[in-house]
Amino acid sequence: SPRVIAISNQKGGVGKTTTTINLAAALAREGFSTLVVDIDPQGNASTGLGVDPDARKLTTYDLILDGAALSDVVVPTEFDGILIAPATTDLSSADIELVANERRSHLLRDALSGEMLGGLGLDYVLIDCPPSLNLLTVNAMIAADSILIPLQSEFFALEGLSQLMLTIREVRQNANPELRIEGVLLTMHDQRNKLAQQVESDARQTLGDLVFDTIVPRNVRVSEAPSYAVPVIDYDPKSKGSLAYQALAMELLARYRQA
Amino acid sequence: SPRVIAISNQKGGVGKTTTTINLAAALAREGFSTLVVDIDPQGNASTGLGVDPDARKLTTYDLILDGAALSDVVVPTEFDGILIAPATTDLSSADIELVANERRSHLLRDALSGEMLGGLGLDYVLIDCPPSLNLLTVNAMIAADSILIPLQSEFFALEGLSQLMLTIREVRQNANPELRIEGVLLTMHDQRNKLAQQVESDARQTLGDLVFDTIVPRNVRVSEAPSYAVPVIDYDPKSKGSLAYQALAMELLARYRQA
Ligand SMILES: Nc1ncnc2c1ncn2[C@@H]1O[C@H](COP(=O)(O)OP(=O)(O)OP(=O)(O)O)[C@@H](O)[C@H]1O
Ligand SMILES: Nc1ncnc2c1ncn2[C@@H]1O[C@H](COP(=O)(O)OP(=O)(O)OP(=O)(O)O)[C@@H](O)[C@H]1O
Ligand SMILES: [Mg+2]
Ligand SMILES: [Mg+2]
Repeated sequence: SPRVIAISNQKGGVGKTTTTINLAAALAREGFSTLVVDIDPQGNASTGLGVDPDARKLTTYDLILDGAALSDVVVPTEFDGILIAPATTDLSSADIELVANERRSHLLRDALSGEMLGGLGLDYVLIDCPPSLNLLTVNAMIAADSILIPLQSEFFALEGLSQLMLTIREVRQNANPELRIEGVLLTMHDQRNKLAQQVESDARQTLGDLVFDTIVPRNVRVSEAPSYAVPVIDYDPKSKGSLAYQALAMELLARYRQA
Repeated sequence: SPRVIAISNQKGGVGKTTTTINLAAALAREGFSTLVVDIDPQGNASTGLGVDPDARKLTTYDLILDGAALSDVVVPTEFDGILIAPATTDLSSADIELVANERRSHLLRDALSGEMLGGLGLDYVLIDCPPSLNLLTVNAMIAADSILIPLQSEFFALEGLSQLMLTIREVRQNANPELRIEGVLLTMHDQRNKLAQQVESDARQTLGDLVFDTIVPRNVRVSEAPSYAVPVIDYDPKSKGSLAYQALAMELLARYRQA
């Protein structure tokens, strides 16, 4: 059954959605099939993969809150090897609506169970999380095998990391003992900037091998791609951002000896 | 009584905290007194103004959920003219904890009432919001006279704007009829980048005068300042970022004929 990876960091704007979209595209280019599960009410991953807001009939809201079957929610994208379970703003009331539900933290895990995923022929599932440590993010951490943490090379982003690690440990102790950290990915990294160099050396010192070798540089082509609703790998395959996400995919595949 | 402005945008990483800290500092430089109310569980505004996490005895959690008096929660900062009501991660459970409270959306407004604010001699209150349209952000919108919307010149940031405007209209219809939009502030703007130029022209076309004349450029000195726990205006007064926030303060003051 596929590997399920939550892309999560409660700090806003650190590259969660960008990493989800472009890692999926890079894995597809290597012949692996990926399902993107968008659980951010902003629905940026859905938009970035070309799923028009009006075309989102069944969404992750229906999957998590109404028990819709995964096979009914999942739709293909224009990109070979990438399927998506899209999101809409309906999700923003999930915390309140699920308060009385005993299984409120496990609903996504139930929806992404082995049987549900079985028929889709997937290698990877990537869950794009909202910028919060709320119920939706906890659902993703319980559904996932591992967590990939995008880390912007900035001061405020580093500050939030210890809180994120605490939450991961809590989830591992209470609900998902198998949960691992897939890795910490430095994003929007500007080699010339001394703050970025400082964040990189701090991260490698305190987190060691958890930090991916691959670093994603700040690259304007990455931020232009979403306005054309394509991954940067399709928008500008030779751009620095695109090459970095391809390197990330290779690094990930090598871990599972799939490269 | 002071003007209460919520700094809000559910898109993550668009410059909410940076704008809160540096607008407060710029207003202080002009002789106006500002209270920063940090309602983001990340507590970045508290850190960026030098309030050590261990020094946060009473916080906005106590203010909103335990009915603590504002005068007990507010502490001075090292910066003349800036007071703060600090935040900790305790706030992240606010949505769940307040579900059964009838007045759950109005608690911050009650805490920032005229009497409470009266004794502090304030000109402005700036509320730094989390990257979400959750109960805490709704509390800020009901407590505020107006909303200042930082808008990063990027595609995903523009996508969220219509949802934010819908929420503002809902709050105005149901709870706070006086709520106005103070303005939309373009942040991290790179004049050379065609996407940024596109976002600026789209924003001015659709939002007209709501968009501040002042634009905050992307400026590395802005992102370095938080690691020294000082506003950029104190870190590097002549930097492009610092000058932009001073211009923003003048633009704001001119509206209220205080300049
Ligand atoms: N390597 C990069 N170079 C340049 N821009 C980037 C890069 N990665 C992401 N961006 C841009 O930075 C912004 C933030 O990225 P993104 O939206 O992926 O972050 P996020 O963590 O998903 O945000 P949120 O917390 O709102 O969900 C986007 O406008 C994106 O296009
Ligand atoms: N004008 C600017 N130039 C360069 N960097 C900036 C600028 N404004 C903000 N930053 C940096 O960008 C990052 C995001 O800004 P900030 O944390 O203020 O956004 P936010 O909207 O408060 O994020 P969140 O959604 O997590 O609360 C921070 O690391 C900040 O230092
Ligand atoms: Mg995102
Ligand atoms: Mg912030």
